[in-house]
Amino acid sequence: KPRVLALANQKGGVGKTTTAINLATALAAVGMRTLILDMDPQGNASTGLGIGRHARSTSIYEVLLGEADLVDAAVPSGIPNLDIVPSTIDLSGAELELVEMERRAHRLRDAIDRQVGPTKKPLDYAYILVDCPPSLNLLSLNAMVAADAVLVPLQCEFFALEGLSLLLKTIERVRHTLNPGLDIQGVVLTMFDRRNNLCDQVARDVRAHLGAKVYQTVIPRNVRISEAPSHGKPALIYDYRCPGSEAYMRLAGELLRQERAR
Amino acid sequence: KPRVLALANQKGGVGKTTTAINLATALAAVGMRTLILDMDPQGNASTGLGIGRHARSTSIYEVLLGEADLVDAAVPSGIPNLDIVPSTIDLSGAELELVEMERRAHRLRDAIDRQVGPTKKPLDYAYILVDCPPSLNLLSLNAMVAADAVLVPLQCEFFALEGLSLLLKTIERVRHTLNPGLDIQGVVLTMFDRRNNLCDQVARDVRAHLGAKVYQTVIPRNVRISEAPSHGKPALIYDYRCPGSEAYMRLAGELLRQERAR
Ligand SMILES: Nc1ncnc2c1ncn2[C@@H]1O[C@H](COP(=O)(O)OP(=O)(O)OP(=O)(O)O)[C@@H](O)[C@H]1O
Ligand SMILES: Nc1ncnc2c1ncn2[C@@H]1O[C@H](COP(=O)(O)OP(=O)(O)OP(=O)(O)O)[C@@H](O)[C@H]1O
Ligand SMILES: [Mg+2]
Ligand SMILES: [Mg+2]
Repeated sequence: KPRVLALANQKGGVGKTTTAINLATALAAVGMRTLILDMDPQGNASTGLGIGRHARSTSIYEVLLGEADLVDAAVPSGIPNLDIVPSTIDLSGAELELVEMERRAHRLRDAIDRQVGPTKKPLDYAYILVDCPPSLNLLSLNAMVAADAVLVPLQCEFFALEGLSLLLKTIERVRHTLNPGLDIQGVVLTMFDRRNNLCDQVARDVRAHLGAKVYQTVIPRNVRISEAPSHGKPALIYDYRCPGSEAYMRLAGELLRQERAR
Repeated sequence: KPRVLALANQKGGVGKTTTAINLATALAAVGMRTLILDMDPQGNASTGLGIGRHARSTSIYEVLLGEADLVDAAVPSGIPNLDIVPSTIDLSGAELELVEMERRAHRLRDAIDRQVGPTKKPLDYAYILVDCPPSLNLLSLNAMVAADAVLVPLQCEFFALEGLSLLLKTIERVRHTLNPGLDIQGVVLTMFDRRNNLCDQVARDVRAHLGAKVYQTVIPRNVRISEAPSHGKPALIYDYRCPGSEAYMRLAGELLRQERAR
């Protein structure tokens, strides 16, 4: 059974999509079959992997409505061991549609569970990474209910730090009400700029509060990372030697060691 | 009657809050009475102006539910000519509550209109800036229905550019259905880094598509801007000589010239 990680943080622009794409690519590069679920109506994870509009005829939207199986909606990314269930703008209407549905917070969980069973094509993945939109809405809630743990990308900025306590409270609430097994996989510091003392301050603050939950690996601010999506490629493929790519490879290594120790 | 501008962009982390706070401060500095409406449940605009939890007993949430008048919910920012209607986390529940209500997309418009009339304390402001959350949900929709125009902060990055066409289509749809007078006030390029060729490329692309709608003033990436919120002050007060503050003063000048020419 795949380990499901939700990349969640209601603060916008902190590196959720960039971490989903590049961590998934790094896991795939070391032989772990990985699936990304793009739960953001913006569809940045799909675009960042070069999935054209024409290849998104079945998306996460149809899966949530129960009109398509997860396995059938997954498309190859062109990178060995990495598939993605893309998203389209239809997803932005899903919020209001899901509200009226049965088990509205469990739609994604049920879609994953439906794949386990004798009649179904199994979800043959070691990891499923769910890229969430920048809000704590029904889409992010579905991701947290379906997930084994939440991986929190955190930008080293004041506003991002302010939102962390709200996010942790929300995870706590989901654990008590909808998903008792939900854990925090870890917090990864992103867009770290050595020249900016605010980054050091925020990093120290977060480590003081969350200790070992904060990955040792810190993702540096690196322009090659922000250039890669315009070529429809992860940074690891666009420029595997750049500091950003190396950091995501290290993060994948740290995550896998963490998993072996579990 | 105040001119109402919605600071909107569903892409996260593009500088909506930073632009709302610093543009409002610059307008206030030249004598324009200005009111910020914090429509983001994260409450970053409120925190960035140093509004403590205790001063948020009446917030935009009560105003949207019709339980409080806009004028009574406005609190001083400590900066002459600048007030704010703060937000609290209660606002994150508003989405599901508003869905069931009458005129759910017009709640903010009606709250502003209620202030105009013989019995009411008038909304004595030249400008109202509405800081939107990173999504095209009912809160952002309320802001666009209440607004005379949308001011679009745009980060010079690929993912931010990808979201622009969706945002422009949404503005178009709101103009055709709910608010025929809705205009685009302009697009302001934010976090511009001269050393990063991607920024130049994105800026050229946007100016080619939108021409004069893109402000000449470009806001540079400037660490003093991201430090200011941790002191509860706008960059213009924290460090009025830094490149970021100077850029926001220039933007205010450009906006006021634009308004005089209207
Ligand atoms: N380490 C990095 N160095 C430089 N740029 C980065 C880095 N990580 C992300 N970026 C860029 O910063 C922007 C924000 O990142 P991203 O879109 O991944 O964040 P997000 O949290 O998914 O945003 P949203 O909240 O809108 O979903 C993007 O333009 C991305 O290319
Ligand atoms: N010109 C700038 N230079 C440096 N940092 C900036 C600049 N503008 C904004 N920032 C920082 O970038 C981060 C994102 O900006 P901000 O929070 O204003 O964006 P936003 O669009 O309001 O985000 P959200 O989508 O979460 O509401 C903040 O930490 C802010 O301090
Ligand atoms: Mg994203
Ligand atoms: Mg904001």
